[in-house]
Amino acid sequence: MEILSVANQKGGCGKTTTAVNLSAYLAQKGKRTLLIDLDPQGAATTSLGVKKRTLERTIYNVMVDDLGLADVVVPDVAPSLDIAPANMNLSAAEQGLVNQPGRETIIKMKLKALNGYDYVLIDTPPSLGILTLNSLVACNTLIIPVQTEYFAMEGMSQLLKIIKMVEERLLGSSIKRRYLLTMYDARTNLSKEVAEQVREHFQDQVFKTVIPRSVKLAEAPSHGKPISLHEPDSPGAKAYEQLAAEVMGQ
Amino acid sequence: MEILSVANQKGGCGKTTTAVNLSAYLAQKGKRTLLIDLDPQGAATTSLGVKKRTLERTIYNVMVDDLGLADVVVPDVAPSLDIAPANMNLSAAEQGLVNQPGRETIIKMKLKALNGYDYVLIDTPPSLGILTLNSLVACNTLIIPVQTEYFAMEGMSQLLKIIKMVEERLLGSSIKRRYLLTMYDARTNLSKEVAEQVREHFQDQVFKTVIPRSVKLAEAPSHGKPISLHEPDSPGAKAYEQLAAEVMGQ
Ligand SMILES: Nc1ncnc2c1ncn2[C@@H]1O[C@H](COP(=O)(O)OP(=O)(O)OP(=O)(O)O)[C@@H](O)[C@H]1O
Ligand SMILES: Nc1ncnc2c1ncn2[C@@H]1O[C@H](COP(=O)(O)OP(=O)(O)OP(=O)(O)O)[C@@H](O)[C@H]1O
Ligand SMILES: [Mg+2]
Ligand SMILES: [Mg+2]
Repeated sequence: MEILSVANQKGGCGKTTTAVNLSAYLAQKGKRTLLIDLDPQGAATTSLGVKKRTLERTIYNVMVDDLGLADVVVPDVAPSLDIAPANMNLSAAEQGLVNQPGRETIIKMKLKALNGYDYVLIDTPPSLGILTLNSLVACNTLIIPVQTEYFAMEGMSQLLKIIKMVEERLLGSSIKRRYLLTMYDARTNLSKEVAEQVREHFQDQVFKTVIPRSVKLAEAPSHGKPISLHEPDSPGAKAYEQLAAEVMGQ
Repeated sequence: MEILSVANQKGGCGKTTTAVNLSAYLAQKGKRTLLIDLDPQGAATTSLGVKKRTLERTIYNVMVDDLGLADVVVPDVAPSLDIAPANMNLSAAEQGLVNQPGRETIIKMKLKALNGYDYVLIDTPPSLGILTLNSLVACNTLIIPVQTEYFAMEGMSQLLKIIKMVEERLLGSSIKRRYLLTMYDARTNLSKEVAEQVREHFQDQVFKTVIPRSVKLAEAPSHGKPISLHEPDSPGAKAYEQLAAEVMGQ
């Protein structure tokens, strides 16, 4: 079971858009896929058409009430794609878990009890708190979306510090990292310069696939669908499909 | 002294771009302005050309070591514009203050001791923790940037809940709210639809000024300058100049 976390504390850099659409294309290619929404904002949950008000149980109950992941899964939000949804209750988890030992390993432990999936993806909030830490501890691959704008490299050193701490103190092994250039605007020098900087710095840890800026990607959530079902011929769709192929190829 | 906080827990919706450029234009119009960077990511600090590694004292020392705001100010980052800068140390403040009574009122109290400014702006992180709470308690006006994309209205209810709690439990009075439509892309229906939704919902609490998507605004931080000094004739610059006039007119 491949576990891919999507994390970067920089706001609005494409975490949710990547978690949702990469999941959808892995599923479309026949891989049984689970998306875990670990963000109290629940944008991934909404993007896949799940009505939060109807949810009796969410990932909050896994984190705090010791339910299993299978107990909260909403199946078939897209072909072969299930979701473990989040709503605002989850923000209480960050507070409630503050002094519990092993609070960063809850998701990792719950995943051990999970069967029947080829891929699990985890969407995270723009912060480096307990929820993101859970995703770092649980994953075999960490996907770091990097918006091709000025602050891309800025926040990176903080994220890399936290990853190093998790590797040394919680895992005793290193996390495989993959950087994904997002919201690339080919008409601007800024995008090109940032992309070059990222590739120069992180070399073959950077996905070949680059996600272009495409308004269809921003519209799809309002239809409750991944781009694969909303506008499969758009440049954004083709890029995420290509990303899924690249992920499966590795 | 007018105190304007810029807050919205949604990542990447234009808080820093607004805090930096609105400050710069208020200052350019002759108002002595202080920008307080209350985000450990310190994007506002970097956007104004301040080299964080050279900082001996930052807003962290105000929050945790009881320094005054005047003790950490970096003067004249632009004409008539000073900044109280932030760096990564500030992330320790959210932890360190967790059990201190009155931890949400620190900035408000420190502002009482501050003289010599017409406007104070406060930039905040994409979260609803102690730093953002300090900005809500301290301000006379709360500016809420709203990116004209699908999740604009989604995260709003959580923010409004927190504002209501602050008004009822910490202030005993209401916070004046102003919504600012940001990253507006006139070529897309999505932007138009979201803008209409926001205006319909919040009516005359929405600024008339709308900030267009403009790559110059994304480039300016890499030059360490506000847009007023980087590209004053660009559409993004004119919009923030107009916003400053609208703020001063109110
Ligand atoms: N390639 C793209 N082209 C156009 N719009 C995009 C693209 N990727 C993401 N967006 C839009 O940009 C906004 C931010 O993206 P997204 O929500 O995926 O970022 P995020 O990192 O999850 O944000 P947060 O930090 O708030 O969780 C959303 O409105 C999204 O629809
Ligand atoms: N009107 C605009 N046109 C083009 N790019 C913009 C515009 N406003 C902001 N940006 C860019 O979009 C990105 C996000 O904006 P910004 O950093 O101001 O958001 P934020 O809400 O402060 O993010 P965070 O939640 O991470 O603090 C930045 O790279 C910024 O330069
Ligand atoms: Mg997200
Ligand atoms: Mg910011």
